[in-house]
Amino acid sequence: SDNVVADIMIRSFSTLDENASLKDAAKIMVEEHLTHVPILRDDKLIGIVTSWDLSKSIASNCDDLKQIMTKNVQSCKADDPIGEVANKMKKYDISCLPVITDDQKVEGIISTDQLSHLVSNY
Amino acid sequence: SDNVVADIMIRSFSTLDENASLKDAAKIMVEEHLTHVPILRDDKLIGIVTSWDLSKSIASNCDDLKQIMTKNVQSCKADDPIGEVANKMKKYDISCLPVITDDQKVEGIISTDQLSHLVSNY
Ligand SMILES: C[S@@+](CC[C@H](N)C(=O)[O-])C[C@H]1O[C@@H](n2cnc3c(N)ncnc32)[C@H](O)[C@@H]1O
Ligand SMILES: C[S@@+](CC[C@H](N)C(=O)[O-])C[C@H]1O[C@@H](n2cnc3c(N)ncnc32)[C@H](O)[C@@H]1O
Repeated sequence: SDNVVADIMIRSFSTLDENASLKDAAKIMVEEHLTHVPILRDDKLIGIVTSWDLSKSIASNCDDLKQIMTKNVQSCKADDPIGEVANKMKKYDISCLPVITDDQKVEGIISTDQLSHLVSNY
Repeated sequence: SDNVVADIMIRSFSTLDENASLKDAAKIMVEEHLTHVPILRDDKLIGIVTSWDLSKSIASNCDDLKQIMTKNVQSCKADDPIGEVANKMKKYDISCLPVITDDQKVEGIISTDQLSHLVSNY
């Protein structure tokens, strides 16, 4: 498909500052029906926390966001082809990529949910 | 696409009995990198718990699996066309459908992750 990320990425999403609590992350996920929340330091992407990470927190009784979040974040650019980001998510077994600008600011999110909508009939 | 669910569904997955604890659910998700776990009563599908539900548990300080799990489960059959299940997941904003037999037994799981792999180049 000739689509690029910008054609299907979500543009309204929530982020958290790195000093937020794990409970803040859980509340945002519940209130906004999200499963992936980018973590920022001075507006730049430094991590991601997902609902799967919250299962880590429950299983290990650890509630420190800085320990639970993933710091080595896979991301993509708005003009990346859809096929390429689908490959990346498959390769790393992840369901979501933050879309970042050249100075590490987050301008969108693309997940396997959006990609799967390309497969639906309507 | 002419694919049916059976072509791409996951056949090895974990389930939990309805009397399991929320912590059991969190542990299975962590150990097996899963985000969706079907809940069974006498081997029949009666609910589903996802990592998103765990964020509900943290945000609301409730750790009772029976209260946190979703009881009205959307599911599909192995011979359903892929386009149809993609529509269903989009309609209900869910990322996974258990694949069930005529007597409510779970024989597989299909998620937006599998559907998105159809979009990747290789
Ligand atoms: C391996 S995946 C498995 C579950 C599911 N596929 C998902 O993406 O949540 C879960 C782990 O991947 C991490 N993760 C999710 N999106 C990521 C991304 N864009 N870059 C790096 N890690 C990511 C999460 O922080 C979590 O620890
Ligand atoms: C509305 S979705 C939003 C997050 C994400 N899209 C997901 O599927 O986890 C989250 C809720 O959907 C429920 N859910 C997930 N799969 C389901 C299914 N096959 N049938 C019914 N509810 C389901 C979960 O129990 C959870 O309460």
